[in-house]
Amino acid sequence: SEGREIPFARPDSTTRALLIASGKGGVGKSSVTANLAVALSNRGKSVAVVDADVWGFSIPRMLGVERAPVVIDDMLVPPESHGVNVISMGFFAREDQPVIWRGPMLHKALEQFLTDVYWDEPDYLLVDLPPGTGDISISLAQFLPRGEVFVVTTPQPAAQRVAQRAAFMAEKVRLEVKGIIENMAWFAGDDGTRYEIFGSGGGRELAERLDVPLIGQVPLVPALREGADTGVPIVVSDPSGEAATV
Amino acid sequence: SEGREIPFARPDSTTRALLIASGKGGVGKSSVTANLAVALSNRGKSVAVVDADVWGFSIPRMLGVERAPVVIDDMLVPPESHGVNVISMGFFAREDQPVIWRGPMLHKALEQFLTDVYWDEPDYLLVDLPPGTGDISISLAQFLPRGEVFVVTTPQPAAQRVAQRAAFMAEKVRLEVKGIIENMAWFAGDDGTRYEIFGSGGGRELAERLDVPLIGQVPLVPALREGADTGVPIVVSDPSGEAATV
Ligand SMILES: Nc1ncnc2c1ncn2[C@@H]1O[C@H](COP(=O)(O)OP(=O)(O)O)[C@@H](O)[C@H]1O
Ligand SMILES: Nc1ncnc2c1ncn2[C@@H]1O[C@H](COP(=O)(O)OP(=O)(O)O)[C@@H](O)[C@H]1O
Repeated sequence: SEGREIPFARPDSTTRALLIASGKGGVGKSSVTANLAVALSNRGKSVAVVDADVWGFSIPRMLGVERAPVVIDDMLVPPESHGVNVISMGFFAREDQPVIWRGPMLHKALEQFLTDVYWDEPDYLLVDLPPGTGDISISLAQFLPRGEVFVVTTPQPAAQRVAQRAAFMAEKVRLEVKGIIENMAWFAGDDGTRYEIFGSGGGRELAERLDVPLIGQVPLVPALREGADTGVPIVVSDPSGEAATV
Repeated sequence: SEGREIPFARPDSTTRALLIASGKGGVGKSSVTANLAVALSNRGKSVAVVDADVWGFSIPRMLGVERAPVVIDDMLVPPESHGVNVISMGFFAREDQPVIWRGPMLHKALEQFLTDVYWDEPDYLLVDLPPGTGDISISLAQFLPRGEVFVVTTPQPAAQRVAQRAAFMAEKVRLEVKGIIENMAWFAGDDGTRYEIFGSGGGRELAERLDVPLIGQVPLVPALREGADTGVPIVVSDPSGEAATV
């Protein structure tokens, strides 16, 4: 609705806005966002997720969200799943169809996700950003000027140059990168052997280069992917305690 | 240069244009493109790669391309590596910086990759598309009306709805999907155990849905990622013989 302000942009807002970013797709950014949200909720926090990954939305599927938002008194009431309230472009589009929204229309839609949704002052607002960089990040930085950016990357050293794009983007829109999360860090075989399928050290390297903490390493856990596919995020997937560190 | 035609669009062109697509980033589309190019070259074919993955270019690094294109008589002469000639947005941008080209400027740049580069009638022209869908695919379909689209996906069933976007895009621009390549199909432990880290069946399912062949399954091979990072594509990474099938 016209003229409504964004509650999270107010100086007296008690909500921490965490923007989950990546340099490219497929590093597990959406998975990390979904599981981090549930981990925080399991610690008794009230959590909201804005799925701003417009062209690659997967949060509704990953959280097993069963119903669409309801409209009450001009406000969207977001559905809840596993203790997390969710709004996503996915509620207004099909996963197998490309979303062609761009430019001012998209900017307005994102703004409405923040102004016209009944969020009720959550402790945490997690935002799943599109991979890489782009207009959406610029819009969101305007809407959430105190947003804290966390970059999800993978262990291969070559991935860090690409992951750095997310950091450049944050700097451009004057948001701070608060930490790095290294996903798919290793795979543990049945006999406990640790296979570094995607190499090692990338998360540490990026954290050092940006002078921010490496807040966690998440291994390749087949149950995590299965959970993502079936909408049951595995709360044990907070093995490195990012929820504690965040 | 103005008015130059695209050699590959001519009806008498003997070059097969293979457009390598994916529904989202991180499924290994660029890796598959690079390794397929080298596999074809190892079979004695002349191969060119146009890295149209503008915002996520990785082909130069993956193929270990050491020098930039040279300009001779108004034409760009592409560098060669492992028997493959390459042009990429990566020659005109840094990997750790977001590329902000959009719209008509990008359309023109892509056209020039095809008209103003000395390609010398290769047997195969592989095009690494950006993940997902977008304007670039529309442009390329105009430039390469006989392009054959191959979709790279991963084994998880949930990935297929997303992979289907690439098929929708192809249909929209009137190009045919010719085959599916399932990447990261499994991981073989030291003792030969096959771990289906990302599930199974997705490639088969997508191929059946689109009524095209599943032309290959590529396992997770750490050496493939290392090769990609160091620019030495592992030619043995054609384990399922896509180069033979394509
Ligand atoms: N730690 C992990 N272990 C196993 N599978 C994972 C892990 N992280 C992500 N995945 C899987 O990898 C795929 C890509 O993850 P996704 O979160 O969609 O990446 P992004 O949001 O960066 O594009 C998904 O199928 C997801 O379930
Ligand atoms: N079959 C494979 N085995 C091991 N690593 C792989 C395999 N395919 C891709 N990778 C690695 O996974 C990462 C993502 O692959 P990439 O080709 O960049 O994906 P995309 O082009 O779809 O974004 C890269 O680090 C790459 O080296």
